[in-house]
Amino acid sequence: RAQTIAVCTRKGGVGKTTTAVNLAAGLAIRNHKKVLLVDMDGQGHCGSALHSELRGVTSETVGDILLGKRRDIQEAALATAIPGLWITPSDKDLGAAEDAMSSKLGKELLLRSALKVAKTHYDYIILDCPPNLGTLTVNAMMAADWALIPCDMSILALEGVDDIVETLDALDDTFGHELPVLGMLRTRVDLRNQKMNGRIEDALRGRYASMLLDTVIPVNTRLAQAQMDGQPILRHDASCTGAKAYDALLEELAPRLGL
Amino acid sequence: RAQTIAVCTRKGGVGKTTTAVNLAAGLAIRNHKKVLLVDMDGQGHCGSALHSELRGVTSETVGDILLGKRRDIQEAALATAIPGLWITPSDKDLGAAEDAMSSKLGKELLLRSALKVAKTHYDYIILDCPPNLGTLTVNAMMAADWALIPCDMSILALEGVDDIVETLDALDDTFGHELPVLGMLRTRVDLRNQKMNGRIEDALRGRYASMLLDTVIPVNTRLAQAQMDGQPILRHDASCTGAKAYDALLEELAPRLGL
Ligand SMILES: Nc1ncnc2c1ncn2[C@@H]1O[C@H](COP(=O)(O)OP(=O)(O)OP(=O)(O)O)[C@@H](O)[C@H]1O
Ligand SMILES: Nc1ncnc2c1ncn2[C@@H]1O[C@H](COP(=O)(O)OP(=O)(O)OP(=O)(O)O)[C@@H](O)[C@H]1O
Ligand SMILES: [Mg+2]
Ligand SMILES: [Mg+2]
Repeated sequence: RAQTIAVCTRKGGVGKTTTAVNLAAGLAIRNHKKVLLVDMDGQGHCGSALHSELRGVTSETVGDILLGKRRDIQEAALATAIPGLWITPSDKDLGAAEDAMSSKLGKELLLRSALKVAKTHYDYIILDCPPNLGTLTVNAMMAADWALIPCDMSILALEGVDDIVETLDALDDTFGHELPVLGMLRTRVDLRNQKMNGRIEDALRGRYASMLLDTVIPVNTRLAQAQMDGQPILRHDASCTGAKAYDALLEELAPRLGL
Repeated sequence: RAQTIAVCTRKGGVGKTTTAVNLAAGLAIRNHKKVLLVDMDGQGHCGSALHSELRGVTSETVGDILLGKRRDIQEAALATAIPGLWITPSDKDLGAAEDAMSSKLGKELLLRSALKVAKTHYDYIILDCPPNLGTLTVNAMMAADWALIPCDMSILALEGVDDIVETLDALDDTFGHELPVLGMLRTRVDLRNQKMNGRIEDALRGRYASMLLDTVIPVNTRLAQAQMDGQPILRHDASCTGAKAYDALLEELAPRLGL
């Protein structure tokens, strides 16, 4: 049965998509796993970040599935040129779908129900979340076995981490859904900013010591270039510091993910 | 009558808040204007970015005002230690307020109505928007005279610009609200990434040549440090490259803003 990981934090632009895409690709390429990447963000950036790898077409999107009568995410899944990696892209209408979801019975559980069958087919399901605490993020968290929380070295990103942790607690209180944190991942770390990095790391350790991952993703423009070329970093430049860091992330997560 | 500027783009983390805060502070400090900074994002980051400067208390937040019977944003305005700069902070409940707004008559115009009186008191009103195209962003755009659109040097940020421009067109079609673009502002520019910068700039020029501002905000960690210390960059370090860039932005915008 698949392990499902929600890549989530409230703050914008801290590397949710970059992490979700490269984690999913790494599991397929390095660990030869069968992986589904689900884009839960109306920006559609998982599809953009993998645009050169997409194969085939689908008439369904994530929004269609979530609102549909018999929901199976497989109907929106596209193969990629990467063996073992499938993707269900979102589209710009996912925002409208999110509004429509708000009046549905059990609105927080629509994705979980849509993933039921897929969880018997894949080894890992990676959920890329939008930069907010709305219905799509809550659906991802309710459908997940783990939360992976990126944080860059800024006070505003730290506040976003506090916000998503607060939501985790709320889902536990409200639904009894205990979503463990797979880890908090420091991203976009510029090693020259020692003072600022130190202050943010101290704060993260102070509040979330047991969750803070050792792996750090450094600033490496190759990661953004790979997205422009529509490839995961392992296909774009497997030897750059960004690729090595995402490899190191997989190795650090291996025990917990049963790799 | 105030000029109202919505700082907006769909992409997360490209400097909406950093630009809104430092533009507002610059207008007050450099140009001695009376400025109101309105936080339209439930992350509450305008308040965080100015936490050392806030003075006084208010029992109302932006969400309370937008849902209230007689809406006047002034009831949520706080003075700051910066002469000429006031702020209406958001809070984490703004998300709930956004949901409640969706069922109101003329939901897109609630902020415009709440700013009516304020527009007779201030010279400039700056609206910091969340990273999405939801009701709060639409309210900001419907209340504004200008849209200022930040974009960093990445393909995903470029897609976010296309998304917000599409929304501008939709507001024109639907409401006849023609919101001119004050400019598109390149942010977080790392001058070492010449190739990547060139590709994104060519794309911006290709589509939005007339709107692209000459001023470029370079990567400067002082801007993030200033936020950690709760001050605008002009109060934190007026001589750093980030401060000089935001000064240059004001000078470039001066003719259009009547400065
Ligand atoms: N380690 C890194 N080094 C350099 N650039 C990076 C790094 N991580 C991410 N980026 C770039 O920073 C930008 C933001 O990253 P990304 O889009 O993954 O964040 P996000 O949290 O998904 O944003 P959003 O909140 O908009 O969904 C992207 O253009 C991405 O290519
Ligand atoms: N030119 C810059 N140089 C260095 N850091 C910057 C620069 N501009 C912004 N930052 C930092 O980058 C992060 C993202 O910026 P900011 O929060 O202003 O973006 P945003 O678009 O408002 O994000 P969100 O989508 O979450 O609202 C912040 O921590 C900020 O301090
Ligand atoms: Mg993203
Ligand atoms: Mg912001």
